[in-house]
Amino acid sequence: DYGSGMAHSFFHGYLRLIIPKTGTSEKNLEELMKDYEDEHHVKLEFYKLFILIPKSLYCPTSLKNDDISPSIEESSSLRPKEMTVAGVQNRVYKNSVYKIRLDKDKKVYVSAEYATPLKTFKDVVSYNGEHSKHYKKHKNDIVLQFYLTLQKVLKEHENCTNFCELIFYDDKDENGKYKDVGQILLQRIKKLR
Amino acid sequence: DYGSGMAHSFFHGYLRLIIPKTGTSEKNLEELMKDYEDEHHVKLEFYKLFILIPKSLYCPTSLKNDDISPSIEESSSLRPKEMTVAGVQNRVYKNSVYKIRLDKDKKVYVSAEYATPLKTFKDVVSYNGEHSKHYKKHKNDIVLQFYLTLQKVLKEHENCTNFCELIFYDDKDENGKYKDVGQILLQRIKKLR
Ligand SMILES: Nc1nc(=O)c2ncn([C@@H]3O[C@@H]4COP(=O)(O)O[C@H]5[C@@H](O)[C@H](n6cnc7c(N)ncnc76)O[C@@H]5COP(=O)(O)O[C@@H]3[C@@H]4O)c2[nH]1
Repeated sequence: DYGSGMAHSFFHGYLRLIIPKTGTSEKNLEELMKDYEDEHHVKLEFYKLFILIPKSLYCPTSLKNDDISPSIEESSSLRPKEMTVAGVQNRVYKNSVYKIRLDKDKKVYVSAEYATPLKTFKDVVSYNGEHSKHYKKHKNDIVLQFYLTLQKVLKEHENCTNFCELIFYDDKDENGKYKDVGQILLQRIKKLR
Repeated sequence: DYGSGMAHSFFHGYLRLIIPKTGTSEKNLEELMKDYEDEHHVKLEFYKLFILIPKSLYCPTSLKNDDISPSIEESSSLRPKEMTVAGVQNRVYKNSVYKIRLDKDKKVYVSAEYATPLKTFKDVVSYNGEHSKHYKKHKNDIVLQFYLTLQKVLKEHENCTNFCELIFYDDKDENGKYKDVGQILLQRIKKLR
């Protein structure tokens, strides 16, 4: 099943490489987050990577979008991590940080990104004429399977599950307008506190 | 089918982003290769990315391995390319160059890597107990489907097909020993000349 295949490859090809200690001299995600706080004199809300899983599969280029999510600003990224993988020397893994404005004085800093396999999947579907009737019908199952499998796999890895927060959400409101991602993140942050 | 799904996502999520001109200020693969030649005063054998697709799915960390492929040395990489994708600000894509020693004086420079999805797929299979019997049986079909689909998709994209060279090969000899990847690459280079 395609959704669970994407979840396994996202975990084994990415999350498992960046979150836990890997035994190399490279720092893990939590260490890079603590370094970020020291260097930029800010406090990250949690030592977690927030992964956005929008039901519509629409993953824009950035979380920053003045029309949809006016409270979100791009911040500088965590320091990149380099690892040689499958013949790619010093492949670079870099995670982004965003600022979410609560009111005119208070800001919340979080490390967040969309689940990239969903963006790629949507690109594949829109290119492949002959599959798309099949995919359009099963799109909702595929995203749901992606989310459930990733949740299950993360739970099986104690060294990862506490550092990754999956947000599976309906990204369109009843009028078909995209919801504010800043609010989606803030709702989850309130729950985690 | 899993093999063709991996091929589509490898093309739409990676090859299509790095090979053709993207309309941003970022250089495409051919331009980065020409810059590399100027900066390092060497000549790349072809303006192509060689993608290794080993039948056994075994994709070691680097092509360099003194026991298996004594003729291969790591060279410096092409200049990295940055693109903001699905919320990851300035995600980095970097391609590697290897030196293959022909005889004591002559060297051949090529940009090459293993097909990353196969490495990830092998990691998924070795982790997932309950699937492995199924995958072990179908492993050969999956790699073959990956290769055939990627070949087909590349042919459909004129702006990519001339800059990417797929090498699908049996990586073990009749005694089960891994073959020299330097020889595999040189055989293909001789054919392309
Ligand atoms: N050689 C190579 N260099 C790259 O920079 C690269 N980027 C992607 N790919 C391969 O293309 C395909 C599509 O990528 P996608 O981004 O949708 O999924 C990726 C993505 O969701 C996540 N991931 C991997 N590297 C990163 C990264 N640096 N930043 C964010 N996400 C990443 O984990 C998935 C699996 O990655 P790989 O298993 O390494 O192979 C991928 C995949 O087969 C690459 N292959």
